[in-house]
Amino acid sequence: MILTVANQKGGVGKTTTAVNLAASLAVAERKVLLVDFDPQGNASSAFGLNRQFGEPQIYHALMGELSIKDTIVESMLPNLDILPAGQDLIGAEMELVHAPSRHDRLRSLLGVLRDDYQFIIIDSPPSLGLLTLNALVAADEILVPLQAEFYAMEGLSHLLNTLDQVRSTFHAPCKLSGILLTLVDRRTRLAEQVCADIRSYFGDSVFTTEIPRNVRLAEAPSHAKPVLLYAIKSRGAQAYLELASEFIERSASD
Amino acid sequence: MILTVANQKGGVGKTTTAVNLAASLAVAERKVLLVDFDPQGNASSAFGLNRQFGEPQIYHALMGELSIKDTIVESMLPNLDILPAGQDLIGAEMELVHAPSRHDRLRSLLGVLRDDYQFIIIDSPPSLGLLTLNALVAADEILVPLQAEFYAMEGLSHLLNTLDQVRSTFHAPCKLSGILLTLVDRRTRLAEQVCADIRSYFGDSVFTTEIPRNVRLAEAPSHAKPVLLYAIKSRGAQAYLELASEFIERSASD
Ligand SMILES: Nc1ncnc2c1ncn2[C@@H]1O[C@H](COP(=O)(O)OP(=O)(O)OP(=O)(O)O)[C@@H](O)[C@H]1O
Ligand SMILES: Nc1ncnc2c1ncn2[C@@H]1O[C@H](COP(=O)(O)OP(=O)(O)OP(=O)(O)O)[C@@H](O)[C@H]1O
Ligand SMILES: [Mg+2]
Ligand SMILES: [Mg+2]
Repeated sequence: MILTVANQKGGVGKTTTAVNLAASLAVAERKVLLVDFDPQGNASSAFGLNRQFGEPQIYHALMGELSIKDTIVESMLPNLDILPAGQDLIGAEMELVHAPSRHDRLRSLLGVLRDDYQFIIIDSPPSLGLLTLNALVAADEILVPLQAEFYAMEGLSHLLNTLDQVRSTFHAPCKLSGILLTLVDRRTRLAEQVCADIRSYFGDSVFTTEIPRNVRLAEAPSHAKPVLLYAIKSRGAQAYLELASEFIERSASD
Repeated sequence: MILTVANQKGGVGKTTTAVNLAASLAVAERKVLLVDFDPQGNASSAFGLNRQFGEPQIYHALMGELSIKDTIVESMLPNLDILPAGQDLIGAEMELVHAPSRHDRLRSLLGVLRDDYQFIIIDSPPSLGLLTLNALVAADEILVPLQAEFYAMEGLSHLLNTLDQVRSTFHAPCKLSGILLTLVDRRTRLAEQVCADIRSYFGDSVFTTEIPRNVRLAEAPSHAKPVLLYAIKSRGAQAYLELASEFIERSASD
């Protein structure tokens, strides 16, 4: 199953979610591939993989310069592989603009990997440009991390409209896996209010699990590890393990 | 003087800084124009300006459909005008790709306004695409908000390289006004470490003022006000007032 983590709003926890959900699914004995599809390369550096210009990464597979299997690397967790990205990927957006089926390149690329992995998780950039479009079209389902604050809430309807458009224009499933409340600071009334509003409006589309603000989640990437290897007892690690179970349950009942 | 607030990393406080620095300069009796150059339209909604498709906004001025003066509106603060943005602006990136001098459209547009305002502050999107390029080329100086966490620090060198490239390729001043440490949670060692590292590496390029994490800053836009009208005594409001004085002092001594 291919899951894209998407939200055009910046800093809402897309990468932190892609990284830690992937790791949590891997320790739950699922075979997982984490695909970094953001030129910022944050999901890659969360595992200590820094792709400089020219080093094997998703860009080369996208442009047909390397086979996709030559760009995938194992992580320090059994069951978890990574397809890294680096700044080369910025070039992809420019080069693809004139390509035929420019929205479909990632989908065709990942097609051959579907049987190798139970879950393929794609991290996308904070925009609704061509890269994100590829990530949306390639997915069976979309997970939307939502920071429990005002601007993120404002951008949500736009994102959901975009999912509708992608479904109708490109015949991509683009099914909403769920909205995940992130960076929840329960001590603030603002977070309480946003969570309550989102839940009342979107009901079961919202994951029961919420990800609290927890500094261990921000520290982990500087140690080149997912949080469950850095601080397993932390609230952040526990929340993502909980999310993985809820996610597995939801996909099973689909 | 034209100042662009830029950082391709998402959620580091670009909009919050553009909005509250602009407001603080206005109450310090400077005539200011805040230019929203992000299709998310967050800087606009911080003042209650929600531009739907077709409503007068920067896109129309950029495409020559309206004169720029017909898109500017007064804010609730004397001395502060706003040039709003909405989702129409997404179209600009596609349409400009094939235009001659596509990197220069914003600069030529704002040229006529230089004498009307002491400061023109431009909010830009979390990317290094064509919109951000226009915002960088249009500026005399660049202010870089930097969230005191790992991923933001990683992206900084890439941004600074981009500023060098813009300077040499497009002959734009692109002078670094300064790096502003934002969302600083002094209780965490992570924030302490990042602030210390950034200061030791960049010295005087870093503003003395730091913006603490303060929920009033996140609440203010939901009341359609800059924080100094919403919660003047808050640490967030005081920090941006302090930043405005430091900024005025620095520009004076240039
Ligand atoms: N639950 C959390 N608790 C504490 N810090 C967090 C949490 N989730 C994310 N962070 C931190 O917040 C910042 C933003 O998170 P992240 O980079 O994952 O968001 P993003 O949506 O991927 O950003 P971008 O839009 O730039 O891709 C990072 O510094 C990250 O380490
Ligand atoms: N100092 C602060 N204290 C508390 N909350 C803040 C602070 N600065 C910004 N915020 C909140 O953090 C979130 C991200 O800030 P903001 O939207 O200004 O960042 P941005 O860099 O403009 O994001 P984007 O990359 O999406 O444009 C918003 O919900 C904002 O209200
Ligand atoms: Mg990210
Ligand atoms: Mg912004």
